[in-house]
Amino acid sequence: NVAHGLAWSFYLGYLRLVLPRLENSIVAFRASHQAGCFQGRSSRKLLILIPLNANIAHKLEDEDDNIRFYDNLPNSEIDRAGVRGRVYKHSVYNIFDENGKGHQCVAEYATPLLTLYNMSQESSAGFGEPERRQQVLLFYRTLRDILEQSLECRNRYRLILLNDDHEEDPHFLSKAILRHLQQQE
Amino acid sequence: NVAHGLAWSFYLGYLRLVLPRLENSIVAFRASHQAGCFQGRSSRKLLILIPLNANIAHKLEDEDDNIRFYDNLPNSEIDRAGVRGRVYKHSVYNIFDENGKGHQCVAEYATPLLTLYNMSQESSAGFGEPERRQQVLLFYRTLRDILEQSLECRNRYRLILLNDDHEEDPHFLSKAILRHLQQQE
Ligand SMILES: Nc1nc(=O)c2ncn([C@@H]3O[C@@H]4COP(=O)(O)O[C@H]5[C@@H](O)[C@H](n6cnc7c(N)ncnc76)O[C@@H]5COP(=O)(O)O[C@@H]3[C@@H]4O)c2[nH]1
Repeated sequence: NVAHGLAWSFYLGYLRLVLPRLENSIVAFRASHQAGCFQGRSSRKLLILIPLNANIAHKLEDEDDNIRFYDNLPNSEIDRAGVRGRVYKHSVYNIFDENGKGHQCVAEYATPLLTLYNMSQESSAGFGEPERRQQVLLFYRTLRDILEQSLECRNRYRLILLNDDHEEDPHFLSKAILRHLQQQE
Repeated sequence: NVAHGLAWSFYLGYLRLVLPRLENSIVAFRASHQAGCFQGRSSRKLLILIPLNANIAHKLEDEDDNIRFYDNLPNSEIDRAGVRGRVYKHSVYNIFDENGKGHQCVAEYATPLLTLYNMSQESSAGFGEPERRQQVLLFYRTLRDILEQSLECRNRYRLILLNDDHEEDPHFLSKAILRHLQQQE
């Protein structure tokens, strides 16, 4: 089951490395950026976006004009499998609510979903569009269970499962993120 | 089958992005580094190291003192799944032969093997050490078949399968790489 392996890979090869460093990254970021960022309803967790249709954009701001790229967190450089100083980074976004107030968060799509999407388009990869939604759900559940057992990653992330039947709403994504930011007060 | 998905992920999420840019990267590198690098028996292909025991080092020079880190190729920055300007880079190594002559190459381990190794150590991941070797072979064969069909990646890589029964030889890795460099003359 492809999704099972991708969830483990995402944890073992990425989240387990970057989540323990996230808090320090945000502290360094606040020190070098405008006063007031990452306050109030902002989140210091990595928001991991999981759209059920695996339809991943490369730029969040292209999906919703209430989302604006703010800046990147400082890079982490880690020697990995022969690549010296491989760079790991996250992007900070300003999410605007209906009152025009901005809330900072560190957000990104779950990259392995790109693999699921692309595999479903390649006939030789062995699975097609009908199986893809099932695989996304399996990815989500496997990842959720792994992260719940992980001491290093505890409280440093939120998985945001995005149902795609609201896609005609041009502010669907910002509202989904704001709902999650609100929930953690 | 975990290895099948990891091979597709490695191709779709990495090799398909970076291999078409490799030649230009090496040209830029030669322009800013010592005359004579990447000449002769050196290779302009990405050497992808696949040890059968999935035992991956993070620094090649730790494995064999005839291997020395030279420098990194220039970074590529690509917007990916909400991470703006995600960095992709490769490391250049000097591989010394028995005559003390150095040959430059761009080499790295196939990072997904780290996932296979780590999964075999986690009891909840669902497979153990006995299955791991089989999974490495499946990864190698799947990747080889995908790359052979890929127009974008043609002639820009070499897969180097490393048998682990020569590991008492302290120069096993440099000799294995040199054999492959020699073969392409
Ligand atoms: N958002 C995000 N930012 C990152 O820096 C990052 N690095 C990894 N990942 C995701 O975590 C998982 C484990 O990564 P691993 O390195 O074992 O496999 C990687 C690795 O073998 C190779 N690869 C990708 N980017 C690089 C890179 N920059 N250098 C070397 N290898 C790379 O191709 C595989 C698939 O990559 P992605 O499909 O981008 O998603 C990966 C994967 O799902 C990332 N996800």
